[in-house]
Amino acid sequence: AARVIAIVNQKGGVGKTTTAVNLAAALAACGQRTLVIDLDPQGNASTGVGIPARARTLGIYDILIGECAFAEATMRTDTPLFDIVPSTMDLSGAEIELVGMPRREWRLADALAAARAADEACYDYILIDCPPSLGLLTLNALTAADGALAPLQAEFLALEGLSHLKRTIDMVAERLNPRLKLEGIVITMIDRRVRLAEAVADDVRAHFGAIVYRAEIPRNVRVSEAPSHGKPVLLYDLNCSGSRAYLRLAREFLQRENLL
Amino acid sequence: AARVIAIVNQKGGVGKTTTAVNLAAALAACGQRTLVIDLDPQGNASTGVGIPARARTLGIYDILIGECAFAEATMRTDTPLFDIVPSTMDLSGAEIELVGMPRREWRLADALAAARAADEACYDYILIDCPPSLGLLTLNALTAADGALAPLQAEFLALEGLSHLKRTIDMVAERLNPRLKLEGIVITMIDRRVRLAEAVADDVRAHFGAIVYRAEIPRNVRVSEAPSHGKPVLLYDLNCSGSRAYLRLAREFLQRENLL
Ligand SMILES: Nc1ncnc2c1ncn2[C@@H]1O[C@H](COP(=O)(O)OP(=O)(O)OP(=O)(O)O)[C@@H](O)[C@H]1O
Ligand SMILES: Nc1ncnc2c1ncn2[C@@H]1O[C@H](COP(=O)(O)OP(=O)(O)OP(=O)(O)O)[C@@H](O)[C@H]1O
Ligand SMILES: [Mg+2]
Ligand SMILES: [Mg+2]
Repeated sequence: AARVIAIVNQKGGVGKTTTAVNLAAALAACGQRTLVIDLDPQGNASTGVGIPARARTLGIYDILIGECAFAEATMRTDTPLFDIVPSTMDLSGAEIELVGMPRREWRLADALAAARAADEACYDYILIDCPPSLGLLTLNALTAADGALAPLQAEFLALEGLSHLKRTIDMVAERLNPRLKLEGIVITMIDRRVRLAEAVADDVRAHFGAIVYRAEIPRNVRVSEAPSHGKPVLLYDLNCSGSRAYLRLAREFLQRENLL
Repeated sequence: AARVIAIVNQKGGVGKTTTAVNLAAALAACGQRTLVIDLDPQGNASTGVGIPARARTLGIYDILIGECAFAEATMRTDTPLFDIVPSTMDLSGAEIELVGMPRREWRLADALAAARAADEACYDYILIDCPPSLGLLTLNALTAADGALAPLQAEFLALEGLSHLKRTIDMVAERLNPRLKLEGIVITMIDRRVRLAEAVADDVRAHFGAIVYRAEIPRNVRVSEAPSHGKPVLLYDLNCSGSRAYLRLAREFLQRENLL
């Protein structure tokens, strides 16, 4: 059965979407069948794989409110072995709508369980791109996930949010999902020439030890250009430093999986 | 009476907090009495002016749920004429708590009206730092505001969210707060040597015209270092390109105010 990983950090703009899309593409390049669930109302992951808003009829919102099954909302991307459940505009009202629903934190977990029972979600990995908050959408992702992966920008303000994130993950593990743990931290957009970035990266490694991936993602303009072409950076420019970094991350991720 | 401006953009990491704190400091340097309301559960604005989490007893959460008045939660910062209502940890549960409360979108507007009536909010400008979402906290800011100011990172994915933000502002103006409009867009973290950034900036100016401030904020590492010293960049390094840009922005903001 698929391993479900929530790509999560309530701090905005730290590289959650970029990591979900490009780690998924790199895992697919390594032969792993990968699904990304775009749980962010902004729909950046769906745009990043080349699915314009007008082509998204069913999405994760329809699955959360019980109107359709996983298989119906799943779409292929240009990358073989890499599928996506897109985000639609309806999702921006979902946080308020979910509050009054039964099993409101479990809606995604229940839908995934139903998909597995119907033998629909036959993936090796499912990555969930979360919005920049710790509201009901992110709680649904954490309740459905086997593990959490936190992209972290090498900036002072981003460091501050990490302890808040860790506490939230521990709370979800205690009350909703006992198998959940913070499995990995990925340092993103790092420019090693900047003293502050070096200091933050060293600080994180000192605090969180082996959880922090050795692979770091450098700041690389090709990575930020790729979404405007609707492609993961591996398809846009395989030789750039961003692509090589995400391939390194995928290999390290798979090494850890064999050890788990 | 104070003009209330919501610093808003659901896209994460675009410079909302940095703009709220540094525009406030620059307005204070120009002699304007300025209050920042930290409406983000992350509390980055409170950190950015040097108020550690343990020093925040009362905050905006207590005001929203009606447990204290504005004056009780307002704190001085190191910058003369610049005060702040901090964010506390309780705020992260507020979005869900607010859903069931009466006048849930009006809680901030009502509290500000009460403060004005009691002659407590005697500021020239009140800037509200919003979280990266369009949930109930941001809706409270938009309902209480006279105008909205959107920081925009010169990145492709950030451009995508702008039309969604504009629609939300128009919806709030129609249903909750007729005086609200998108008054300004500030291009942030721009490196004019990067072709994509140039293209995005030109695109935004073509679409949104005179709303876009002429003053642009360059990417400048001193800006991202300042919060780790608990200071606005004007206090941390007055001569850096970031400080000069925020002073230009404040002057242009005040020029527009005289014209409004
Ligand atoms: N390694 C990188 N090099 C250069 N730019 C990057 C890199 N990673 C991400 N970016 C750019 O930085 C911005 C923020 O990244 P991204 O949107 O993935 O973050 P996020 O955490 O998903 O944001 P949000 O909190 O809004 O969901 C985007 O414009 C993206 O293209
Ligand atoms: N002009 C600049 N030059 C360099 N770094 C900057 C600049 N403006 C902001 N930053 C840094 O970029 C990061 C994002 O900025 P900031 O936290 O202000 O954005 P935000 O929109 O408030 O984020 P969130 O969506 O999480 O609330 C921070 O680490 C900040 O220090
Ligand atoms: Mg994202
Ligand atoms: Mg912020």
